[in-house]
Amino acid sequence: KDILQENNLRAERNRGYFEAKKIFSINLVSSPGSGKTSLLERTIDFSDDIPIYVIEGDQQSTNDADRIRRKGTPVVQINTGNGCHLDAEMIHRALHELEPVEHSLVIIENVGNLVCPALFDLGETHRVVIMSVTEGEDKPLKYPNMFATSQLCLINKIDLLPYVDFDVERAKAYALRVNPSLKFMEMSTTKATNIVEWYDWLS
Amino acid sequence: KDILQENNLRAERNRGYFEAKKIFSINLVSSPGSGKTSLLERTIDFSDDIPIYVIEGDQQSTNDADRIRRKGTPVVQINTGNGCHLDAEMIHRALHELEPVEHSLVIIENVGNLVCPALFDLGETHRVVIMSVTEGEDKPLKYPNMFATSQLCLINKIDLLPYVDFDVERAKAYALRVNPSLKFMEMSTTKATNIVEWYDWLS
Ligand SMILES: Nc1nc2c(ncn2[C@@H]2O[C@H](COP(=O)(O)OP(=O)(O)OP(=O)(O)O)[C@@H](O)[C@H]2O)c(=O)[nH]1
Ligand SMILES: Nc1nc2c(ncn2[C@@H]2O[C@H](COP(=O)(O)OP(=O)(O)OP(=O)(O)O)[C@@H](O)[C@H]2O)c(=O)[nH]1
Ligand SMILES: [Mg+2]
Ligand SMILES: [Mg+2]
Repeated sequence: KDILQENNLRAERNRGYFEAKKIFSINLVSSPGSGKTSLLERTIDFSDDIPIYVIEGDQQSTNDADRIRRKGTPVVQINTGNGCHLDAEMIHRALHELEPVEHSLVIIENVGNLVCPALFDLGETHRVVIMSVTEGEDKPLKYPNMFATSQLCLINKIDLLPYVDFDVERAKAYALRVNPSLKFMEMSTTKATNIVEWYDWLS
Repeated sequence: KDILQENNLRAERNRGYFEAKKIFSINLVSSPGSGKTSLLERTIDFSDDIPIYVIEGDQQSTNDADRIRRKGTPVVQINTGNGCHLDAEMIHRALHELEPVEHSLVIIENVGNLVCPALFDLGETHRVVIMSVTEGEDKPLKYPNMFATSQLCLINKIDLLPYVDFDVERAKAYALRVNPSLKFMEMSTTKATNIVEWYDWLS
């Protein structure tokens, strides 16, 4: 498709930009409400040494950018209107607004959607997918593209495991079926359980 | 957009089909894992008198259609591949496969996605959006189109309220902001809490 071709070109341009500035960039994807913004809040809370910049994507509202701004972190909110995903051109414009310094961390929170963002390379260094234990184990089978194009899968809201019907090992097995090299972490972003593993991976 | 125009025409054709057969049709939408299939399972469990037909939509897999089939209910699974929503043409084909009888109930479970399905009329009698208490209260503000184009909003997984940070009244207020005529029900599809209200609405 022409749109994807066009996006891939612009994504490579973003990739070069990050490379030149030695920036580590993350495209954070998940269903609505799986914990992307909560993870960003925890990340900002415990990262003092490295400069962090955030690019927020939502159809409407600035709620997520407001939450990040309250932490004192530079952030840009992109509203996609009817659009179901961020694209490389939007990221390009956001980067020129943020002007991130060298050796910084740029985290992109994509629109809550397990379908469309899978197709759109943003030029990120890593794509991280969050799966909540409340969503059911079969999400990797139903939305394979998202899990196939991610490098790390965070299983979030483990504090709710006693109250939901979710088998962590089976969920991982399903995800490995669509992406055998996918890595995993289990955490609770609100309880800050096991967030240390995420910090270690970031550094 | 041409695609939307084209879809609207086909949606009207489905609407006429339902009208001719006096069929009550529902387009069930939500984020991934909010409880659409669980609601269908409960609906089938307790509806003996009215014939039910299900049209299932997912990117990949037949998991949901398999769950419905196990109940003995006629079902068609549509796999959209990279597509992020069901469209009216897919429904048209599914109806000719199912050949629903007069005075029946046809429930369409859309792809788990709060963005794309909002734009695609399927010819349904009613659009029902499920919001899970685990997703956060601000979903209506971030995905306004989906709540604006629905007539009924089911707030699901209320059994988890003691363990999550979710204010039911605030969530409803946000939804009413984008759709002042939206109706609500609170339930748990797995515990079958308050499902009776849903049965009453269906009949
Ligand atoms: N119990 C529990 N709730 C959580 C956890 N992480 C996030 N939540 C809750 O889940 C809801 C959504 O969290 P967010 O961080 O806003 O999720 P999000 O993925 O950014 O949501 P969108 O940007 O709207 O797609 C909020 O009510 C959080 O408090 C967790 O580990 N455990
Ligand atoms: N605690 C609790 N869990 C629920 C409830 N309803 C559904 N679930 C769980 O949520 C998960 C997803 O439920 P489904 O019914 O498959 O959700 P869905 O909307 O059909 O999911 P997709 O079709 O994949 O988008 C399953 O593990 C269910 O057991 C509820 O009321 N309470
Ligand atoms: Mg968010
Ligand atoms: Mg389902």
